[in-house]
Amino acid sequence: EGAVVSSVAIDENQAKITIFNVPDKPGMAGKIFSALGEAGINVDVIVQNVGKENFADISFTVNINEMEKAKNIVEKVAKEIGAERVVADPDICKVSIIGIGMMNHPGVAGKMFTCLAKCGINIEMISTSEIKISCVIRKKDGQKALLELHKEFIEKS
Amino acid sequence: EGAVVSSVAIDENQAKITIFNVPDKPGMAGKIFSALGEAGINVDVIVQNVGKENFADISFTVNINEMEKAKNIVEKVAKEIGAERVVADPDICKVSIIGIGMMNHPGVAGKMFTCLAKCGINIEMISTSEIKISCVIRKKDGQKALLELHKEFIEKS
Ligand SMILES: C[C@@H](O)[C@H](N)C(=O)O
Ligand SMILES: C[C@@H](O)[C@H](N)C(=O)O
Repeated sequence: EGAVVSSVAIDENQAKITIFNVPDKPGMAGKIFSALGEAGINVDVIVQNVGKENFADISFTVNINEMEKAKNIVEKVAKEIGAERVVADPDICKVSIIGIGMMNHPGVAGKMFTCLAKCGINIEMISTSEIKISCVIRKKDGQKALLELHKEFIEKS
Repeated sequence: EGAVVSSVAIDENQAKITIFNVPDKPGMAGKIFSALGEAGINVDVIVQNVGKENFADISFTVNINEMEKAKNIVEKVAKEIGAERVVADPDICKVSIIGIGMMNHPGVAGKMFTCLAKCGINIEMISTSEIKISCVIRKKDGQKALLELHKEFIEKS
């Protein structure tokens, strides 16, 4: 399965913002991201997992230079929609493995996550598409993660 | 911004599985997805948002035909790692908008989420990459969502 991953990448210029306990009903995500869009803020990853007890958390990443602006916008919307609180965290990075048809190669995800675990790196967010698996981790772990993922997926194949 | 989205898609053959309250420490995601990989189960979306109080939920989707097999595997791992419980849900579908460089078109995500909200559709999971924004919603809402997203993004541009 090593052959299906064509590259590994890191983005060390991102910050994450989490809106905790967004009411889990239609229109909430729309309000948040329309407000960001109107302000011209480029959003990279958006992650939302299933809600619990009628609330869901929504996280997204932006360029670290836009973190304060994005946070201010989202705090306004959070008040309007009755979300609990907003936390901005610049101390992250995003590591990704990129390849074709990864969905058809079971084990690629497990291999990536195990590789990070072997470095003692905690995975904070996961987002995927057919061609990319991305993990948000602590910024300090980024270079180590990149090195080990490269060894695991690129050098071994 | 309508021009940046080249297609909209639906996948009505997926089920979602959520492992609730996974201990938020290195190695947990690795164990779960290695077990699925060893069983040859193809995983599509994987979503994990930031943890709270040392626990995080992990959700993923599989072909509906593999749901039971995947659920059984994950329940075993969940026991081993001390996760709280596993819930499998076949009553979903995944709708996506696909385009180039969507990150550089602020507002695309907000437009998609607002479009779904206007149909009264609740967004249950969100996962993104540069070329794709996917939402997991109730299966019954799928065709309506596809129609409206197509009107919004394809017919209007
Ligand atoms: C939480 C948020 O995604 C909500 N379910 C919505 O549809 O907007
Ligand atoms: C929750 C899970 O992702 C855990 N943080 C891990 O690194 O495996």
